[in-house]
Amino acid sequence: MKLMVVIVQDADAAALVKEFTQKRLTVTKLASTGGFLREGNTTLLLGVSETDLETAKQIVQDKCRSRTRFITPGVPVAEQPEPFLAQPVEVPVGGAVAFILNVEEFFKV
Amino acid sequence: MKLMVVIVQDADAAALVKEFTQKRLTVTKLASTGGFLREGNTTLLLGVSETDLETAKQIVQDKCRSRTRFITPGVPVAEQPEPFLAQPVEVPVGGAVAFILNVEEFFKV
Amino acid sequence: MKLMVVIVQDADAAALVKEFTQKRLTVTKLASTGGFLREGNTTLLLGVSETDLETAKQIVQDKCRSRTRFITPGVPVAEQPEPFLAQPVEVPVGGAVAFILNVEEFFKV
Ligand SMILES: Nc1ncnc2c1ncn2[C@@H]1O[C@@H]2COP(=O)(O)O[C@H]3[C@@H](O)[C@H](n4cnc5c(N)ncnc54)O[C@@H]3COP(=O)(O)O[C@H]2[C@H]1O
Ligand SMILES: Nc1ncnc2c1ncn2[C@@H]1O[C@@H]2COP(=O)(O)O[C@H]3[C@@H](O)[C@H](n4cnc5c(N)ncnc54)O[C@@H]3COP(=O)(O)O[C@H]2[C@H]1O
Ligand SMILES: Nc1ncnc2c1ncn2[C@@H]1O[C@@H]2COP(=O)(O)O[C@H]3[C@@H](O)[C@H](n4cnc5c(N)ncnc54)O[C@@H]3COP(=O)(O)O[C@H]2[C@H]1O
Repeated sequence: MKLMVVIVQDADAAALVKEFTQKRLTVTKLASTGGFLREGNTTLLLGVSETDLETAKQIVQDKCRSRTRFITPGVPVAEQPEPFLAQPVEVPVGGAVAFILNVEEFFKV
Repeated sequence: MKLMVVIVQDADAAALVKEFTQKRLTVTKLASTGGFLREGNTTLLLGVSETDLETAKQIVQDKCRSRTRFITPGVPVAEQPEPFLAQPVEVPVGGAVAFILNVEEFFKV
Repeated sequence: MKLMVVIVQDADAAALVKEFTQKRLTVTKLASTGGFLREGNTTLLLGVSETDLETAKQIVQDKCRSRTRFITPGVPVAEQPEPFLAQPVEVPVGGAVAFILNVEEFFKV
């Protein structure tokens, strides 16, 4: 049993959760915030058996995509001026970051 | 030291946290959402010593109980019609799902 | 690769995240609640390489500090009377509690 912790962009979260569900994987969703851009994003927790792990990784790679954000350095993202008024910096935001942890014990009640 | 990650139903969370506290266990609570039913639930994080692990597991088993939800397939839970107007599907929702992870290093400030 | 899960007081979270960012560490922030005092706090997730781990621990120790809360036993913190009207109990609240977990697999999309 592994615990996959995946941080994804909000724009991809619904499609990703829907695909997990259709493939009979169960997922728990937490609202999170990226420390750098200070934008809301989504942290997913999936307990997956070793047999389902490859499927789970594949779904993440299919459903999440990289995007580019333009920000004015020093200004919180929510207060960004129109891009042509500033010298925006391009920040690549990955589709997903995933950490796979070993589960020593697992139980359900 | 182990980190126990437990996902429980909101209906059981308060009694569970109260019991952990009375047994001198410390817990951190996060608001989460189940991916399938899209209902709010609770994710608890407990760092527990190996000596307290059995107690922690016992408390989860005592305080959390399975329930049945009736849902109309395809309709988000929040918009469910009255059960007798639809052909509801019975979805068992477990009392708790717990993942016990090994902690390599632990420190407090 | 390690996953550091750090629970800190809200009062220290902004300075801590800012310092991680300046040291080129990426962090994901979750809103959480302490089970005992039932006050909001912050849970941070940092995937860190083994080379950055010492730096990450150092930053937590520098930016987080212990405080004392005075509470009236049995009354939720939000409803605490003025201290001089009650017999408050001193509760030490640590600056941070950190769990370092081993990451078996890590990938980005
Ligand atoms: N200290 C820093 N200095 C300069 N640029 C920085 C930086 N931290 C992040 N960035 C850049 O900003 C993007 C958004 O980061 P943010 O922290 O808001 O949002 C992050 C964060 O919430 C999470 N994340 C990524 N790596 C992580 C890690 N190792 N640990 C915890 N969370 C991580 O995934 C989101 C997307 O990350 P991604 O790496 O694709 O994209 C990052 C990266 O391109
Ligand atoms: N391996 C795992 N990894 C991460 N989180 C986990 C997990 N197993 C359970 N959970 C969490 O616990 C809640 C209750 O799951 P349970 O399996 O008891 O009860 C489930 C199960 O009976 C059913 N279910 C879940 N996923 C399904 C799927 N893909 N297809 C069909 N039924 C599903 O619906 C109930 C509610 O599921 P929901 O996702 O709303 O809420 C789940 C989810 O938040
Ligand atoms: N092993 C662990 N696993 C998961 N999360 C952990 C943890 N140890 C600490 N935390 C998190 O860090 C916060 C501060 O804990 P600390 O031990 O410094 O400071 C604690 C401690 O001095 C005291 N305390 C906590 N649990 C207690 C209990 N069961 N009985 C008596 N005092 C307790 O009240 C303070 C605030 O606790 P609170 O639960 O509100 O908030 C806790 C909790 O959110």
